[in-house]
Amino acid sequence: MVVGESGLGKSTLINTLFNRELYAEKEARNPGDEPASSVRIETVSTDIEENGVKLHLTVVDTPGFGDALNNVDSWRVIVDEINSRFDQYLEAETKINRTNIADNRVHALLYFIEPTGHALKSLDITFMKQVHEKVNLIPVIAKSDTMTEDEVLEFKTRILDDIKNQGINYFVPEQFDNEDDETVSSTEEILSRIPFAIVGSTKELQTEDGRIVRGRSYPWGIVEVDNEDHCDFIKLRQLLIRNFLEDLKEKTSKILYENYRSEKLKR
Amino acid sequence: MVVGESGLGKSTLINTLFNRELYAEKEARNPGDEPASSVRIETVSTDIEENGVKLHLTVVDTPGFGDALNNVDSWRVIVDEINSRFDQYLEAETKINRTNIADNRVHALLYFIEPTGHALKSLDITFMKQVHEKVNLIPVIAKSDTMTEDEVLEFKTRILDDIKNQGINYFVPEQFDNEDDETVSSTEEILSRIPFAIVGSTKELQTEDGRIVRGRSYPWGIVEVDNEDHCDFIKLRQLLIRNFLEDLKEKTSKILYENYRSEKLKR
Ligand SMILES: Nc1nc2c(ncn2[C@@H]2O[C@H](COP(=O)(O)OP(=O)(O)O)[C@@H](O)[C@H]2O)c(=O)[nH]1
Ligand SMILES: Nc1nc2c(ncn2[C@@H]2O[C@H](COP(=O)(O)OP(=O)(O)O)[C@@H](O)[C@H]2O)c(=O)[nH]1
Repeated sequence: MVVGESGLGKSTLINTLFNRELYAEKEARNPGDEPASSVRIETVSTDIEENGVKLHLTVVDTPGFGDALNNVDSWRVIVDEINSRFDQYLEAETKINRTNIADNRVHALLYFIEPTGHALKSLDITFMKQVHEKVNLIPVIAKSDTMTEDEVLEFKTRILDDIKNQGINYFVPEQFDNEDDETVSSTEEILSRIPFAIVGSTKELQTEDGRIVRGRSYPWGIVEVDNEDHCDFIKLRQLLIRNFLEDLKEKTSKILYENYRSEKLKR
Repeated sequence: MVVGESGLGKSTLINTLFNRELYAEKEARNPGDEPASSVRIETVSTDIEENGVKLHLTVVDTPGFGDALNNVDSWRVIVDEINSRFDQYLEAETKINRTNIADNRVHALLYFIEPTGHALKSLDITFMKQVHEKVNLIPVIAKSDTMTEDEVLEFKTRILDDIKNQGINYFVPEQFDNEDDETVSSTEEILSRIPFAIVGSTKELQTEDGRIVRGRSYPWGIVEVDNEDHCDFIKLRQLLIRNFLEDLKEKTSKILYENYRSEKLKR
């Protein structure tokens, strides 16, 4: 699931993750139309192949979040969606034929933080508090090419402080004792970069030194999406698609869903 | 007066315009503090010299605007401030000794638009409609180094369409028939770039080709604030401080204030 205010590069990032135009270039609202003032749920699915494994992935988008004048209830529609997917699974589990349950629960929620350079906003804190016990929350810094390297480091520190002070739990990849050194160090590297500072683009450009890269071309230079010195996109992709897809599914199933189920059965 | 959501580079821009640290690097709110949820008015004054002319300028800042969960009334505190300054002037005008009236009316309102790349937000439209008949409204695209050249052009077109459709009047420098060609063409150049796409910075950096410039240093290159191929900062400075200070003051005094005064006297 992807959540964040309009214009933070969410559609572009999804296209970048799957390297395809899942979201066609957005039809801008017609001039003269009033901006939408409610949150909507839209899903789009795709099949990808990673390390020879075929994966069917569904992205749940939440246009309208945070875009109104009054965003006090912006989170409700989204929490309802997460709950309804838990309910669908609960219902399927109680049927006689349990062998082929479709698992449409939300396995990860990417929350896009605006690169203000200051601190988390009321909207960010309110939303994350509403969902962190229900989903694997992965906060990311949107459009991080807005910030210099120093600003990114400062902002990450500040975000982690705010998150800690507000008691927000975010997804942390697990490290196991029996892993080889290479896995341990790559997990540590991923951990050290959270929250990921991301840049998205499917445009292919040629750099000054002749390489073809995905990136954004400015008069002062080219930001490269897959360059780890420019942003943490690669780390995010590793976390979501390569290293931790099982981890995310497992935690959803064994912890988050079980909590939801027991809460529900208590009432 | 400077208005816009937190983190759009407003303080930095003011420092850049006057080339001094008018706003010290912002004390970030302490982690654990709830974000402020009301709009405040803060003023800071400075003296500058331009073309041998001494100018005493006051900047009115509006921290808190658009930062709450519910921003329906975000504009009120600001409109009250504009009105109260008109009232101060009205009162001073009615006194016997009218020779040295301090003119604290708002002569220009810089409105910072978030570089979403889509369209104006409800907050932008609501706010600009509340103030455009009271002040010289100068909309600017904040942190425009977030956008590529094509994105800036597209966004400017979209903003101007939205502004036109919503019936919002923004400040347009006047062109007179008796002006020399150079003045006419420089006014046209300024006009053609509205809304200005701005980047702010007081940091001095050295470019690859050895020049010392004010800018922001990214791993992929340096954005130069005073380079007209990188952003419209120079045009904004010309409009505010060089070419049109008189124009802004005159329009405030002859049109906007007169409208306010006659509205008030009618009741
Ligand atoms: N600076 C910057 N701009 C981006 C990035 N990703 C997308 N954009 C631009 O931001 C604008 C909005 O992107 P979009 O993906 O539609 O945002 P969404 O509304 O969150 O889905 C477009 O002009 C994109 O080209 C990024 O990583 N950095
Ligand atoms: N990309 C970019 N960042 C900027 C620009 N101006 C300021 N910033 C950064 O944005 C952050 C917030 O700036 P600040 O001036 O405090 O914003 P304010 O809250 O609107 O007053 C700081 O990290 C600044 O360095 C700009 O023109 N472009």
